[in-house]
Amino acid sequence: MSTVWAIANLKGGVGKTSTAVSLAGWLSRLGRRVLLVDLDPQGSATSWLSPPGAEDVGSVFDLFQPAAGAPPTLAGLARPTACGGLHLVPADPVLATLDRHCGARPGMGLVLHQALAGRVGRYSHVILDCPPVLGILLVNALAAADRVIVPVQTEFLALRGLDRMLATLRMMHRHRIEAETLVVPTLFDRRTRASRHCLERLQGYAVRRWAGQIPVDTRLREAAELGRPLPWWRPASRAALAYRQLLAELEPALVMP
Amino acid sequence: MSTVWAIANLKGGVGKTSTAVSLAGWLSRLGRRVLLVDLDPQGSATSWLSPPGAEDVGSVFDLFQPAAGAPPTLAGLARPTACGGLHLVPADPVLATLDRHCGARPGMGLVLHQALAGRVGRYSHVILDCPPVLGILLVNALAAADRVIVPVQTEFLALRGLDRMLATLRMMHRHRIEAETLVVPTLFDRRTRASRHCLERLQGYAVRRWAGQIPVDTRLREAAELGRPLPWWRPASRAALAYRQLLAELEPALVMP
Ligand SMILES: Nc1ncnc2c1ncn2[C@@H]1O[C@H](COP(=O)(O)OP(=O)(O)OP(=O)(O)O)[C@@H](O)[C@H]1O
Ligand SMILES: Nc1ncnc2c1ncn2[C@@H]1O[C@H](COP(=O)(O)OP(=O)(O)OP(=O)(O)O)[C@@H](O)[C@H]1O
Ligand SMILES: [Mg+2]
Ligand SMILES: [Mg+2]
Repeated sequence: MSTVWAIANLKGGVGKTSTAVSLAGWLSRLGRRVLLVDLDPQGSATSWLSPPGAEDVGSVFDLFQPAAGAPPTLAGLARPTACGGLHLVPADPVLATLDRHCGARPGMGLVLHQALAGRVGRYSHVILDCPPVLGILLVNALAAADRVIVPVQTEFLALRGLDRMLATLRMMHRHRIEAETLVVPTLFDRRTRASRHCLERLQGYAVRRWAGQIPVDTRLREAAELGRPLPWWRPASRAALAYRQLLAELEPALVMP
Repeated sequence: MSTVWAIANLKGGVGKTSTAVSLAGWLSRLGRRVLLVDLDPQGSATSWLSPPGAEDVGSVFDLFQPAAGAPPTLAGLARPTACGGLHLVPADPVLATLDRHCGARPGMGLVLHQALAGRVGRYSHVILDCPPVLGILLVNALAAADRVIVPVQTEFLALRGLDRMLATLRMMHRHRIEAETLVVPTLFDRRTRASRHCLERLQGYAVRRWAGQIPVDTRLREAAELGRPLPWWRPASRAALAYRQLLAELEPALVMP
């Protein structure tokens, strides 16, 4: 069975894509085969990792509205990236129409869960990058994931977003929230009061929180412009080292060089 | 007629809510009556401007699914805030269900446009804070707006978001994109190469761009935590002064003290 992680938060711009790409980057650098699935119609992970002008292939949309012929598989939709071991199922703007077309049809919340049943093409990990909206794609990701990683920007408005995210998880009957959910403080700037305040307030939430935090690091933006996960470009940068520590917490059995 | 501005971008976390609250803050400080409509189920503007524990009132959801009795009006849904002249139509998580319930029904794209026809309760300006997703709420906001203000974070991934936002505007037959759309560079950090690169690349887009930019300023986050628009709390801060300049461009007839 592949290990499936959903990277989700209803608040926009908190570092979901940066977290998904960075964790996938470390796993592939450490020799694992990783599948990154871009569930955001915005396609940030796809823009980050696809060479410009890459030909349009399928997206998970095909799993929901299969065309005639043999049903598509997730492994069949995967494309290699410039990093060995890291494959991507790209996003497509058409994903934005899924809620209108099939949001009300029964069973639509388990499409991804079924596609991930069994071994998906020998990937040790599947990482789901989620859009910042409560719709069919997020519901699918939360139903399919073994763990939910919730990046939370260390500032006031983002804490309100965490309240709603936890309420959504409870609504989805993820009773084992304690065991399955990990809050990851991101965009932490130790010089600002707002960041430090926020870290203190996170203590009060009834959910597991990673003891570290991802610092603000402009190298992440530069990595996106260069089309490489940060661990492949600047593995000793502040944010890359923080993501390595996060991975060590998520996968204690991994041997870290 | 009230002037209607939509603050929209499909990319998350680029400063839409910060821009909406700051422009509304300046207008109300300059003596105008302003209505801020929170169209984001996430409710960032509502969290920012409502006192904790404010009782739940209606949201624009009631315009789409009116309960029995007299149909609700936008002015009737408005609530005063701590700032004189600035009223808010709050958001509600139930807004996230609109696409599933009535996305496919004809005419659903013009509900807000109809609610804004004529004078809305003597407000000189109505500002629409949009969610980062292409759905019925964004479609309504773009159909109802006189101008569309597109905050764009000055970094690589956000430029891809701008491509999609402009494609969406064209899809909505807003032929007068040149006249009605204004790109506002946000989160500009003059010390980083990514920010400066981005500003140069924005020159190549076929859309009007504001000549200034909103600098990174942690006062904005602190203002959110204090529940005040930045112009009411620190009108001489870097970001507040930049938003004042933006307002002078949008409303040249306004007398700036
Ligand atoms: N640790 C960090 N240091 C500096 N910049 C960061 C960091 N993490 C993320 N960013 C930047 O913040 C912005 C938002 O990050 P990202 O796109 O990963 O968030 P997101 O939650 O996936 O957004 P969306 O809601 O649009 O999916 C990007 O410009 C990214 O480069
Ligand atoms: N000029 C700025 N300087 C510093 N921080 C800023 C600035 N503008 C926005 N921010 C911060 O960036 C984060 C995202 O801003 P904001 O919530 O306004 O974006 P948004 O586009 O409305 O996000 P969403 O997609 O979730 O609606 C917030 O934490 C906000 O405080
Ligand atoms: Mg993202
Ligand atoms: Mg917002």
